[in-house]
Amino acid sequence: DYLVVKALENGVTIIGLTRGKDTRFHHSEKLDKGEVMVVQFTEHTSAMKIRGKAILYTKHGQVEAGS
Amino acid sequence: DYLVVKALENGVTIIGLTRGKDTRFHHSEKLDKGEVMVVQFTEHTSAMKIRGKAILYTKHGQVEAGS
Amino acid sequence: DYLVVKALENGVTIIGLTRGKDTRFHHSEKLDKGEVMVVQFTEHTSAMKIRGKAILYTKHGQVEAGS
Amino acid sequence: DYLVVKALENGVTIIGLTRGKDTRFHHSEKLDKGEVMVVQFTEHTSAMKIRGKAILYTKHGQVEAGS
Amino acid sequence: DYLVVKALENGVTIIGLTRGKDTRFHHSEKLDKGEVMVVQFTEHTSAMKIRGKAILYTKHGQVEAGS
Amino acid sequence: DYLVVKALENGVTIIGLTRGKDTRFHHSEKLDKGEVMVVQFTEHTSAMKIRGKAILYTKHGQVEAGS
Amino acid sequence: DYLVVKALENGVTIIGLTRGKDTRFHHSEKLDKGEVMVVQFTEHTSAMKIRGKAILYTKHGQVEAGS
Amino acid sequence: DYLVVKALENGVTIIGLTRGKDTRFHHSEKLDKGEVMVVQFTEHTSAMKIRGKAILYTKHGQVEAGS
Amino acid sequence: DYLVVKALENGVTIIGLTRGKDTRFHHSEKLDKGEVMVVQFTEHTSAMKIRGKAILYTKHGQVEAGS
Amino acid sequence: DYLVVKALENGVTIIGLTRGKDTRFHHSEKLDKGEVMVVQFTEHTSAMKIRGKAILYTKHGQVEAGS
Amino acid sequence: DYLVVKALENGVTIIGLTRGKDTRFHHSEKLDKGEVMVVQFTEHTSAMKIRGKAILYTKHGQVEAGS
Ligand SMILES: N[C@@H](Cc1c[nH]c2ccccc12)C(=O)O
Ligand SMILES: N[C@@H](Cc1c[nH]c2ccccc12)C(=O)O
Ligand SMILES: N[C@@H](Cc1c[nH]c2ccccc12)C(=O)O
Ligand SMILES: N[C@@H](Cc1c[nH]c2ccccc12)C(=O)O
Ligand SMILES: N[C@@H](Cc1c[nH]c2ccccc12)C(=O)O
Ligand SMILES: N[C@@H](Cc1c[nH]c2ccccc12)C(=O)O
Ligand SMILES: N[C@@H](Cc1c[nH]c2ccccc12)C(=O)O
Ligand SMILES: N[C@@H](Cc1c[nH]c2ccccc12)C(=O)O
Ligand SMILES: N[C@@H](Cc1c[nH]c2ccccc12)C(=O)O
Ligand SMILES: N[C@@H](Cc1c[nH]c2ccccc12)C(=O)O
Ligand SMILES: N[C@@H](Cc1c[nH]c2ccccc12)C(=O)O
Repeated sequence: DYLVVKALENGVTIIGLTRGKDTRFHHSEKLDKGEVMVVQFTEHTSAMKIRGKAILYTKHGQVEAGS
Repeated sequence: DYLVVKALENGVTIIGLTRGKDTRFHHSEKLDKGEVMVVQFTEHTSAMKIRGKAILYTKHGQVEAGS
Repeated sequence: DYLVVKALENGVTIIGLTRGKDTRFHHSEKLDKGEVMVVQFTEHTSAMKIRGKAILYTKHGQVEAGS
Repeated sequence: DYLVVKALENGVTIIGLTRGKDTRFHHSEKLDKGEVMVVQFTEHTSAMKIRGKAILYTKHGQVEAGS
Repeated sequence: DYLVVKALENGVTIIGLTRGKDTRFHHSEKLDKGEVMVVQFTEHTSAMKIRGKAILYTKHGQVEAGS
Repeated sequence: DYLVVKALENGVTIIGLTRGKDTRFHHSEKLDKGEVMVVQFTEHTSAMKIRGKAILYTKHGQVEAGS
Repeated sequence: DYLVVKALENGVTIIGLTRGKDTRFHHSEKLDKGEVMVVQFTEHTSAMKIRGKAILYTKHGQVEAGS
Repeated sequence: DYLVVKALENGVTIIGLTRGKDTRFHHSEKLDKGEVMVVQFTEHTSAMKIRGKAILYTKHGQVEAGS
Repeated sequence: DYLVVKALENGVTIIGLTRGKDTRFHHSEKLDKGEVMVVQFTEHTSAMKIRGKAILYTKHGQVEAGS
Repeated sequence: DYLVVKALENGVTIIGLTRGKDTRFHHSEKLDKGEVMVVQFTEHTSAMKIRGKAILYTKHGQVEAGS
Repeated sequence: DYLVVKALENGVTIIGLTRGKDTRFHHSEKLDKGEVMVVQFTEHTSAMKIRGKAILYTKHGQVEAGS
């Protein structure tokens, strides 16, 4: 399972939260306008947070972030 | 399996409840308006509670929270 | 497999019943109006009971509780 | 696999029958009007019996009990 | 895999036949009009026989018994 | 995988043929008009033969036997 | 996986061919008009041959044999 | 996975090619007009060749051979 | 997974390329016009090359080779 | 699971990010206009970043990068 | 999982990139106009690059390369 995030402005961030008892940020990837990120859930990532104007393409349809 | 939560106002919270004999809150993630969270069920999380105005994108369709 | 429960009034309860030979209540989660709960079946929960006015989003469609 | 049962009157009962060589009632859960039960087949339950006016939401569609 | 049987008259019976080299009746459950039974195939049951007026909800559609 | 057989006349038979190197009849179940049988393929049954007027509900659609 | 064969005339035969290095006939089942056979692929049968007027109900649709 | 071959003329052949490093013919089955063959891929057969006028019913649709 | 190749002219070839570190031709099967080949991917074949006028029936639809 | 990336201009890059505790770039593949890349998620790649004008063909539909 | 590549001109190349920590070209297959290649992802190939005018038939639809 993966999802696709397209940045609609500069400075969009995709944050990976840790899997396990503890929930904290382990990585934050910055995207410039137009850049696209394709990300999986993994052994280390069981939740993600997206900040800034972006479109998410997920199995439950498209979601607009930042508005 | 994951679900997507988009905050429609500041102060939306996504609470993870523990898996196992005992059911208690193990993490609460605050979202500002427009922020989007993508979360899985995991070894530690078998239930979630969403407070505040938000839209959930789930395998059973979209659900409006907070109204 | 998970299902989604949205409370349409205060005081909605989602009760987890124990898996195994014995069937009893192991947890009851109270929801205020507008709050949404997303719950899985687990090693400890093989049945659930929902009391009060709520909408359930399940794989067999939406079900109105409390009416 | 789970099914959903919504009670349309007081006193609806969902009975769990034992899995194995022997078939007998191991649990009977009473529902009041409007209450909803979501139940799985389990290691201990391989058949169920529903008495009283209720709607079942199953993978083979909706079934009205009690009429 | 389960199927649903709704009795349309009193005295409907659902008979479980044994799995294995030998085929014989191991259990017969009586249903009154309006009662609904939800039954699985199991380690002990590999065939079922339904007598009396009833509707079966199966993966191959609905089947009317008794007519 | 199961199939459903509904007898349209008395004396319909469902015959189970043995799985393995050898192919012979191991069981023959008689059905009266209106009776319904739901049967699986099993460790002992890898083929079936249906005689008499009946309707089969299978994954490849409905098949009329006996005509 | 199973397929269904309905005989449209007397003397229809369903032949099972052996699985393995060697391919030969291990069983031939005769069907009279209207009789229906439901057959699986098995540890011993990896090919079948149908002779005479019959209808096959397979996962790739219905096929008329004998014409 | 199986496919169905119906001969539209006498002398149609279905040839099984060996699985493994080496690719050679291990069996050739002759069909007369109207005869139908249902064949699997197996431990010994990883390719097939059909000669003569026939219709193949495969998961990718129907294919006419011989024209 | 298999695909079907139908030769539209004489001299069509289906070439199997080796699985593994090394990629070379291990078998080339010649088809005459109208002949049909049904081929799997296997332990020894992880790529195929088709030369000449033919139609391929694949899970991604039909593809015309040779034009 | 794989995705397809088609470069709409020269200098499009597909970057593979490492799987595991640490998230860094392990490979960056340059594409010229019209070149197409088909890429999997792997033991070493759990996220990808695409820069420049391109079209992504993913399981969640087509996504335009670079605009 | 496989994909199909049809060359629309001479000199189309399908390049296999290595699976693992290191990403480099391990094989490049040249196609002449009209030739069709059917290729899998494998233990040694986790990415592919296509150069020249061609059509790709993938699970995400058809993609034109080289334009
Ligand atoms: N560390 C948590 C992260 C998480 C996943 N889903 C969640 C839902 C709510 C809150 C936290 C989470 C876990 O692996 O379970
Ligand atoms: N600790 C519980 C949490 C839970 C999951 N589903 C539920 C339904 C109702 C009540 C509690 C729960 C469990 O893992 O089973
Ligand atoms: N303890 C029971 C709970 C249960 C599940 N499904 C049921 C249906 C009917 C009655 C009880 C149940 C069990 O695990 O089996
Ligand atoms: N004890 C039985 C219960 C049962 C399941 N399906 C049935 C169908 C008919 C009669 C009884 C049953 C069993 O596990 O097999
Ligand atoms: N004892 C038989 C019961 C059975 C299942 N399917 C059948 C079909 C025909 C006759 C008998 C059966 C078995 O397990 O195989
Ligand atoms: N004993 C045979 C029964 C059988 C299954 N499918 C068949 C098709 C044709 C003839 C016989 C059969 C077997 O298990 O394989
Ligand atoms: N003995 C052969 C039978 C067979 C299956 N599919 C075939 C296709 C062609 C010819 C023979 C066969 C085998 O198991 O492989
Ligand atoms: N012996 C070959 C047969 C084969 C299967 N698919 C092919 C495609 C092309 C050429 C040969 C083949 C193998 O098992 O791999
Ligand atoms: N030997 C290669 C063959 C191959 C499969 N898919 C490919 C794609 C491109 C180039 C070569 C290939 C392998 O098994 O991986
Ligand atoms: N190293 C990370 C890469 C990653 C995957 N998905 C992510 C989402 C957000 C941030 C980082 C990631 C991991 O394997 O988990
Ligand atoms: N060697 C890399 C190849 C690769 C696969 N997918 C990728 C995406 C981007 C960059 C490189 C790759 C790997 O197996 O993981």
